Amino acid sequence: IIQVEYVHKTYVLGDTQVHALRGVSLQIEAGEFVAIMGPSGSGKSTFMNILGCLDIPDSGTYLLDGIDVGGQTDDELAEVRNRKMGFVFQSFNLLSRTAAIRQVELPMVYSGAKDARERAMKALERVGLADRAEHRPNELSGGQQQRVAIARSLVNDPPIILGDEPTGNLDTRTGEEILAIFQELNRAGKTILIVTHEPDVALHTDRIVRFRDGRIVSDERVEKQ
Amino acid sequence: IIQVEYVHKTYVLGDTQVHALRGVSLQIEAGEFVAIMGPSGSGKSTFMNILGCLDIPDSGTYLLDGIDVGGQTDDELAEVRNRKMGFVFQSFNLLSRTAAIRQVELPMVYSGAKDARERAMKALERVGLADRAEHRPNELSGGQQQRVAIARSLVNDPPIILGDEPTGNLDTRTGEEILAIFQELNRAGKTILIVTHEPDVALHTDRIVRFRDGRIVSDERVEKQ
Ligand SMILES: Nc1ncnc2c1ncn2[C@@H]1O[C@H](COP(=O)(O)OP(=O)(O)OP(=O)(O)O)[C@@H](O)[C@H]1O
Ligand SMILES: Nc1ncnc2c1ncn2[C@@H]1O[C@H](COP(=O)(O)OP(=O)(O)OP(=O)(O)O)[C@@H](O)[C@H]1O
Ligand SMILES: [Mg+2]
Ligand SMILES: [Mg+2]
Repeated sequence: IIQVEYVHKTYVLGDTQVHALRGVSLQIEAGEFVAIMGPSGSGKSTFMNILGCLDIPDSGTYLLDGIDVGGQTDDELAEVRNRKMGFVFQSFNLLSRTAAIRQVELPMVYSGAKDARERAMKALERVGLADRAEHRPNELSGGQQQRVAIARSLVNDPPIILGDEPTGNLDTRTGEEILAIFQELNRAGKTILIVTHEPDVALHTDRIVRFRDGRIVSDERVEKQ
Repeated sequence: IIQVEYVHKTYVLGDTQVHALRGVSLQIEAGEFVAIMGPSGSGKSTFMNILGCLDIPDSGTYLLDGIDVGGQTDDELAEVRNRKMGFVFQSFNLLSRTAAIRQVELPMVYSGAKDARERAMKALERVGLADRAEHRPNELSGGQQQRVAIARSLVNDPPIILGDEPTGNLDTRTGEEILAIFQELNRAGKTILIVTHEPDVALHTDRIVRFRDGRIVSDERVEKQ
């Protein structure tokens, strides 16, 4: 469902260049649960933004469900993204003046789904925030904002979910509750990729892909205990 | 150096009230290294904002180095804060259009310190970001932004450092490098409080204070292995 070959991404800043991705290839089958790990600055978020159709590589190919993402217009890209992907950003990317329930509801309003408000409330209940539905981001704790972002990524029932460090601001117990949601979605057939710095989160997935300095240095199945 | 007694903090939102702190008392001696833990939403950041003189409790007293913070004007509070505290925010709080070197330099410019640019560069080198000095926040990875915030909290050489989840966005190895900086500063006599969700970070401190639902539920010395 995701086929990436020889992707490069270089940021140009004044007269310096940062080679964030130096030729990355990866193939992910539908229904896999993959952890992406690696040091701070190794290219994980850059890679997730390309997978999530939020950015385009400088070279290489990316086939999403057989569609060549590089050949798409911006509108087509946005349409593919909204239909196929749920994305949890590392910095949450919530709308600052918007209540939690509305943040979660919006993707469904855009896709014309029915019962948007009811389904948004269910998603908030699922991440443990039913009693914070009317709070805006600055009236929520860091981990609560992160959970609003997770609820928002799930509501359109996308086949692929990308999470960039979705448990980074959560205590161990709350992090396990969120991980259990991802595991349940994966058992239901969804393809899930999460960037994580926590080895015990990665051990709950099927496969660990490690980045270092813009390259994939290892890609291994997780031995089930 | 920090003496908090029966502090309460309630957020009012429309017709609901959120009791973020329900009577918190804590005493910290100069030179201690304390970890603050607890579930998402339990009141840790609210407490850190009060300790960091960024917010005032609704009731209770807070003596910082013998000074009653409650009795201070806003200007006096800002002055005490700039002199005594280094603060690493959970959401970094970096200036969006400002290069990393400038972010770190600014606290010294305000306090009239000499060699601000040189000392800022040293602080960035210490957190491993010498080659990212000219990058703005949106040109840095999540963990790199966090490290800029850490470098900024250290430059004025404050006696007390408060970090709200300072390693949340860092991989294990980079997180250990940052923790080693805090340990070094503590051995040099600084008082350090860090909120963390990671048990192995907390085990590197001397004392673990646990929050739950706006109260401190345990406060224990760490057994040194
Ligand atoms: N400005 C605000 N208005 C209303 N409620 C707030 C506000 N800020 C925080 N809260 C609420 O107060 C409670 C405590 O928040 P706080 O940020 O202190 O938690 P925390 O322990 O730091 O959590 P986390 O580990 O997720 O960062 C939360 O339930 C949150 O929803
Ligand atoms: N817009 C940009 N302009 C210039 N450099 C950038 C930009 N965005 C990222 N970088 C650089 O590209 C490299 C990869 O960044 P990326 O965000 O992908 O890392 P990461 O693996 O997600 O790190 P972290 O774990 O800290 O979030 C970093 O060294 C960063 O400084
Ligand atoms: Mg990242
Ligand atoms: Mg917090």
